[in-house]
Amino acid sequence: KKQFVVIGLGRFGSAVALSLAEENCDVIAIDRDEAKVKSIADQVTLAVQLDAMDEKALKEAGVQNVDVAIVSMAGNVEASILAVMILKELGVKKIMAKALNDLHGKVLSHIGVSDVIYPERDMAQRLAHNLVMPEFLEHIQLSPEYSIVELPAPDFLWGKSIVGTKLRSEYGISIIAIRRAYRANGEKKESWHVNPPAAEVIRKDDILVLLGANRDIEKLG
Amino acid sequence: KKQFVVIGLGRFGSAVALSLAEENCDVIAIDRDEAKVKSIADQVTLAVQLDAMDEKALKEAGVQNVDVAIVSMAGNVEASILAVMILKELGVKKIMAKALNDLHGKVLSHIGVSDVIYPERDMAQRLAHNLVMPEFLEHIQLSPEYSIVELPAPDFLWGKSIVGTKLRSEYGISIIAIRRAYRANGEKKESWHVNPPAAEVIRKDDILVLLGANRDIEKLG
Ligand SMILES: Nc1ncnc2c1ncn2[C@@H]1O[C@H](COP(=O)(O)OP(=O)(O)OP(=O)(O)O)[C@@H](O)[C@H]1O
Ligand SMILES: Nc1ncnc2c1ncn2[C@@H]1O[C@H](COP(=O)(O)OP(=O)(O)OP(=O)(O)O)[C@@H](O)[C@H]1O
Repeated sequence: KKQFVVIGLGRFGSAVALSLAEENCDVIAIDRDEAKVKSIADQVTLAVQLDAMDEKALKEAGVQNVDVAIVSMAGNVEASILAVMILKELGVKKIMAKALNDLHGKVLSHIGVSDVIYPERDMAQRLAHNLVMPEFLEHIQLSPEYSIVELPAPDFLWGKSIVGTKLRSEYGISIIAIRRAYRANGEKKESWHVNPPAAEVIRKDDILVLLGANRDIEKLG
Repeated sequence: KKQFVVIGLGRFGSAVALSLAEENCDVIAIDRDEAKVKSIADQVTLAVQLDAMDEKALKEAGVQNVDVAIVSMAGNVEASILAVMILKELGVKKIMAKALNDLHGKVLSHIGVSDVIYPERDMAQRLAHNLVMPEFLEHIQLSPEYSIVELPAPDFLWGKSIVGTKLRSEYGISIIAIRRAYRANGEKKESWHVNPPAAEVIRKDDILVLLGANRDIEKLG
């Protein structure tokens, strides 16, 4: 069973602690604010009020035994940096930390943080991406060059077989799944047809799940 | 060309404004804090210092003409709610807003926000998910039942053709892409082989990009 410590119970830190606890992990939750420690206490393994710059207190809380530490005190740069240093000295192998900005993030990387996290910025970029390409119901960046998008089947593809669409031969785009609505017991349901055969015929109201290079996907949008 | 207004230039709001501007959209950026307005002014179409509860000032800034408004003042519940009401009255069709917590989010939904956003909580859940399933380099929830994961090819698959792995016939899992490292001009590079043919042979160090039902994916992890 994996053990985690979350230091800093702001919006991000407390959400991480709670999500990990919900997945049945052991979570030590730490903050210097008593109210925050109390409000999470019965949802995590151990909730401790202490100052993260206090090496002795951190050791007594047992943080040296965790697999992963998440430091989430972006608003207190000094404390976040010192807490990371202490965790390193106590031998914690994997440390992730939320950064206030790029400069803070660079310092954190330099002192041994394996994953520097920018939650607001990352979510903002995903939102902006989805807003700019609204023809797609969903847009997932699989890598810098490849994306997965979901798109209601355009009318010119209805009645065509997958191979007949030439999406792959002409655009290099694969239909990796088709979401198709159907009725069962008077209820509207949806089934996923994953990796459909080349002969599968596309119907009106199908939602196509596509994988392709970004520039090819954009030609479809 | 799509037009947006972002009200509230905290970490999330400013990141949204900048990401949209980078995608060449028209962005009006609004905040009551002069320093924040100034620091973004030359990166957006228009940056205005005003109080978002001032209907007259919002109208003068031209917000009634935008396609989408993003309200990002989670720390100021009253201002976020009043700003949404004003935007609705000015006829803005799509309003998204960042919420401080569930209760704030419910109120925002009731007054007409189409998308209530919880950036820190959403990123925290994705992080927790990735931490709990560390065998996967990447885990994307495509739908409640299907996921895409990336996994270094396990040794028992090296040298097998894709059809020979029986991943599809036995687990219903499709290999939708293979990430393969290669050398070019002395540099380490990576190429994506998307929708590889059934006869493609898996090599040591390949990273497999898989699509399947969650419970089947978990059997592999
Ligand atoms: N020295 C410290 N020791 C322990 N906890 C601290 C220390 N300094 C700050 N904290 C706690 O860290 C938490 C998060 O702090 P802060 O709000 O600065 O970070 P944030 O990353 O901006 O938060 P959010 O996740 O809400 O955006 C707060 O609950 C605060 O009490
Ligand atoms: N009435 C208002 N009119 C205009 N701007 C405002 C108003 N009230 C707050 N703001 C601005 O909204 C911005 C974000 O505010 P706040 O920090 O409360 O939100 P947040 O959602 O917690 O931010 P973050 O995205 O950094 O987590 C601040 O820059 C603040 O100046």
